Amino acid sequence: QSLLQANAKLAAENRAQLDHHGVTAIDFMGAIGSGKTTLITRLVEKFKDQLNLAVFNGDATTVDDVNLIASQGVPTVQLATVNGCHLDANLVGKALLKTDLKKVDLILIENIGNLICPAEFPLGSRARVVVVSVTEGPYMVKKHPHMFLGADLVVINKTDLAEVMGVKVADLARDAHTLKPDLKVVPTSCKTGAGLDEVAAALLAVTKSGV
Amino acid sequence: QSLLQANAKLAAENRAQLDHHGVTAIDFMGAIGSGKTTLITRLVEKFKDQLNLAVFNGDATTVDDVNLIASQGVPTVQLATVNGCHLDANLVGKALLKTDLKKVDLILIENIGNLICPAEFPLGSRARVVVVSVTEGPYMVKKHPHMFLGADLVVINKTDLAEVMGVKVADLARDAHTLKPDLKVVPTSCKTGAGLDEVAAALLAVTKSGV
Ligand SMILES: Nc1nc2c(ncn2[C@@H]2O[C@H](COP(=O)(O)OP(=O)(O)OP(=O)(O)O)[C@@H](O)[C@H]2O)c(=O)[nH]1
Ligand SMILES: Nc1nc2c(ncn2[C@@H]2O[C@H](COP(=O)(O)OP(=O)(O)OP(=O)(O)O)[C@@H](O)[C@H]2O)c(=O)[nH]1
Ligand SMILES: [Mg+2]
Ligand SMILES: [Mg+2]
Ligand SMILES: [Zn+2]
Ligand SMILES: [Zn+2]
Repeated sequence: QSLLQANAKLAAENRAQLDHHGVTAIDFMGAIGSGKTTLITRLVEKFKDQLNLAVFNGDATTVDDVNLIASQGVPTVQLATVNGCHLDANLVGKALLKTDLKKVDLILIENIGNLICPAEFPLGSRARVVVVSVTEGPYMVKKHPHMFLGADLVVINKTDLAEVMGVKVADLARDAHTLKPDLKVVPTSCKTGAGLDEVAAALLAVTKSGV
Repeated sequence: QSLLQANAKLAAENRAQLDHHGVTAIDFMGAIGSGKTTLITRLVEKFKDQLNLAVFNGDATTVDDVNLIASQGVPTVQLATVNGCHLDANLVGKALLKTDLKKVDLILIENIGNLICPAEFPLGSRARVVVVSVTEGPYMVKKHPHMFLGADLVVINKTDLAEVMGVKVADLARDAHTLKPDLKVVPTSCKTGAGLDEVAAALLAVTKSGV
């Protein structure tokens, strides 16, 4: 049984456990520094009065990301990756053991900043979000088809910098739809708040869908 | 023999072969979209009248990067990574077989955009450059110590966007020097050209040092 198959099996077990408790987990993948943590922080602000939240973070060396979320009063679990270039279902399974699933509605998982490996390692989440930034240039979607084929939502972040970068958001969106025509793409700026309500609404719909 | 040990052995063989022919290889690592290709393009412009150049590119899915360099009249080899999250010495060894080492002075190798794995897989280069961008945020160096400990030169790119990002270049440089006090750090903007002469001079010194 290959590594990928073993992971897929554990991911299915995680998903069954989450579904059993009516808990939704969402996997936030994306490039390094694309804005995953900032986006999660904004979503926590929007959701914490209506949903019981938990956040899992894959940062291996610093606690900056985890502390930021914890300061919002939301339980956070830091996943202990050892030189990990992606999270896996095993790590998420361990984090689920530390979480009282009866008291949680939505778990936001921040994956490792990497546009290659995480695509191959599902975690058992109900949805996968890919966060890319206009500051990475115009070819980010074209260069990483596996990531986008495995995504349910694409967030094109830092649109406030699109003009100075000379990157067209519409081109990135078109590249995503060329790969996967029904892929939901939302341009955002965590700085100005643009697009965040749309992302929140999409994820709330996933949470309420109870599938 | 572990994967890492096997790679280290091949890297040593690559290095011996390069040294034998008086060829310098430089490994450009860095985050996704940090500016590796643009930097290499600028260096090719500066070096092509004084050195015989070749460029190896690890891009797995598109030829945008390779075509850009080839259009400058420099021989390029695209390394065939399969879902690769890092280049390895084996791939570089194969690319060396396709290169007439008697006719080359300097090989610029663009590694996969990834701030985790490439650190563990030396390629046999004489020097390793890490390219990060201010657009990735203020903690990029702190979050990836392995990468910076293995670097000979750190390029902090896109400084033209430092102010709008609220990121202080001096803080990133200080984090690098905290890890490795003698690490050379050069802030650059491939857009304005700032810092590029300093990077070129540093790499020219490595090339001429014949070590
Ligand atoms: N200009 C601008 N900056 C942003 C935006 N979103 C996030 N940032 C900044 O981008 C940097 C990186 O943001 P993070 O949220 O830490 O990104 P990340 O994807 O979690 O990064 P890693 O976990 O280190 O891979 C920080 O300095 C943020 O303040 C945005 O929409 N516009
Ligand atoms: N504003 C600004 N943009 C830059 C700078 N350097 C590169 N860019 C832009 O950043 C984007 C990414 O640059 P690349 O050179 O493709 O980066 P890369 O590291 O090779 O990217 P990958 O190979 O895809 O990981 C492109 O749109 C470049 O034009 C800079 O100094 N300032
Ligand atoms: Mg983060
Ligand atoms: Mg490139
Ligand atoms: Zn990987
Ligand atoms: Zn890896």
